[in-house]
Amino acid sequence: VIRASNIIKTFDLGEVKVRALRGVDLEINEGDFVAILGHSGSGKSTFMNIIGCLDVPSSGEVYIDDNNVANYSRDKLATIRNKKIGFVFQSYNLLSRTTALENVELPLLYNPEVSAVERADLSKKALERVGLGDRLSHLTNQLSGGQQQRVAIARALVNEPLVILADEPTGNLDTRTSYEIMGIFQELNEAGKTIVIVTHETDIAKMCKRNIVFKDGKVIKDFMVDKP
Amino acid sequence: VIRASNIIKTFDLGEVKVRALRGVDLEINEGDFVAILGHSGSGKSTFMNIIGCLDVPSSGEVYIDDNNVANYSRDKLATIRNKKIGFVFQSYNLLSRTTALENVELPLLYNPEVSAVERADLSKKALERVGLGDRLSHLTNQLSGGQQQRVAIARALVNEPLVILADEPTGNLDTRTSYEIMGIFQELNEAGKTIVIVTHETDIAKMCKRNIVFKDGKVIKDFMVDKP
Ligand SMILES: Nc1ncnc2c1ncn2[C@@H]1O[C@H](COP(=O)(O)OP(=O)(O)OP(=O)(O)O)[C@@H](O)[C@H]1O
Ligand SMILES: Nc1ncnc2c1ncn2[C@@H]1O[C@H](COP(=O)(O)OP(=O)(O)OP(=O)(O)O)[C@@H](O)[C@H]1O
Ligand SMILES: [Mg+2]
Ligand SMILES: [Mg+2]
Repeated sequence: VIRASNIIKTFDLGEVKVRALRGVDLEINEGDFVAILGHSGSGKSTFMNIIGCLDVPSSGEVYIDDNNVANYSRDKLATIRNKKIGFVFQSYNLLSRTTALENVELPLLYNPEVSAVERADLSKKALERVGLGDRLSHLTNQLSGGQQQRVAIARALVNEPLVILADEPTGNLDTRTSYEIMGIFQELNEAGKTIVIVTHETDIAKMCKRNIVFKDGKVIKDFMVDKP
Repeated sequence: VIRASNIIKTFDLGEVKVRALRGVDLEINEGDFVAILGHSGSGKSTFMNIIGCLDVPSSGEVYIDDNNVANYSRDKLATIRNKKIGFVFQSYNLLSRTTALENVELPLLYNPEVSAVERADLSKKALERVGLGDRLSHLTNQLSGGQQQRVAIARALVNEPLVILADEPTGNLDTRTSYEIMGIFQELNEAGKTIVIVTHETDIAKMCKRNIVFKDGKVIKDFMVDKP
C-alpha cells in the first residue's frame, strides 16, 4: 500500500549537508503492523514524513497504491493526507488555544460528507476511546503531556483512515496507558488498517507484527516478530 | 533541599475544577536521585512546576533550603530558577527560530559573571556532552525529536545548577541514548547534585536511588531502589 524506492533525503544547510536518508527501499503491505526503531537522528521521522506525503525526497520515489505520488496534484495529495493517512506527529502539532474536541474535529472540517453534529459526535467518541472523555473542553495547555499525546492520536483516528502513521505515540505515556493505546492499534489492525509506528521501546515494538531498524539513514534490519 | 508541605493544586476551569494535586508532602534531600512515576494525568508535571518555582500551589508550602518560597521576592525567585534549579520541560520549550547553541546559552545570558566567550564555550561543551557537538548551528526545527530533547537537557545543565528537575527527559530517546543521558545524571549525582526526574519507564526509574509514585494527585509509594 506504501512503497518507498531508493529514498534519499538531504537537508542542505549551506555549509553543511545532512544526509538524513541515504537510500531507503521499503514496502509496507496492506494490513501490516510495523514498528520502526533506531537511534535518535537515524532518519525515522524524516522517513515517516516522506511516506505520509508531508515532505518530498531529494531523490527516489514514493508509491501509494502503486501510484507515484510525484505525479499527484496538490489537491490529490491533500486528499490522501486528510482521508487515507492518519498521522500522529512526534511533537503532536496541536493548535494551542483550541480545545481537545476542536483539535480532533479538525480533519473532519474538510469532509463535506460529515455534518457538524456528526463531526462533534465522532470526535467525542475518538477522545473517549483514548480515555479523554472528561477532557473535551480543556484547551491544549490545560492538558498533561500524555493527554496532549492522546489528543494527537484521537485526531489521527477520527477520519477512520486506512493507514495510520504514528511517530512515537507512547513516548509520554505511562505503561498502562501505552498498552491501552497499543490495544487500540491492534484492534484497528485486526479490522484491516495498516499501522506504522515509530517507537524506541522494545516492549512496544514486540506488540507489532514486523520490526524495521534504521541506522544512519538506512534500513539495517527488517524482520517479522516471533510470537511466543 | 526541597520540601513540599501539604501541596494542593486545583485548576479552576469555570464549570469544572481539576484537583491536580490533593495534598502532597515530600522531602527531597540534598544528593537525592529520585524518579517520579505515575499514570498520565496523575499530577507529576504539576508537582514539578511547583517545586521548580514555576507555578504556585493553591494551598500548602514549598521550602527551598528551609525558606518558604512564598516569602521570596520575584527577583529572588527568578534567581533560584535561573541558578539553583535546572529544569527540563516535558515539551522542551525551546525557542523555535534559534540555534541549538543559542538555546543552551539562554540561561547564561542573565549571568553577569560569564563573558560572551565563556558562555559560548560552556554551551558548546554542554551540547557535546549530550552528543550534539555536530548540531550547534541547527535551528530547533532542523533537529530530530530526540535531538531537541537533548538540547533541552543541555540547557538545564549549562548553569551547573545544584538541583536538576527533568520532566520525562528520555521520552523521545532510543535505549542507548537514554542510557547515555542517565549516565550524565548519575555522574552529576555522584558530584553532589540533587536530581529529580519524571519517567514512565521502570528501567530508567531503577537507575535512580529512590522512586516516588503518584496516583490521582497524591503520593502512594515512596521507596529506595534495591541495588542488586
Ligand atoms: N492549566 C491547566 N488547567 C486545567 N487542568 C490542568 C492544567 N494543567 C494540568 N491540568 C490537569 O491536571 C492533571 C494533572 O496534570 P499533569 O500535567 O500534572 O499530569 P502528569 O502526571 O504530568 O501527566 P503526563 O504523564 O501525561 O505528563 C491532568 O488531569 C490535567 O488535565
Ligand atoms: N529540517 C532539517 N534540516 C536539517 N537537518 C534536519 C532537518 N530535519 C532533520 N534533520 C536532521 O536529519 C537527521 C534525521 O532526523 P530525524 O528527525 O528523521 O531523526 P529521528 O530518527 O526521527 O530521530 P529521533 O528518534 O530523535 O526523533 C537528524 O540528524 C537531524 O538533525
Ligand atoms: Mg523523530
Ligand atoms: Mg507530565
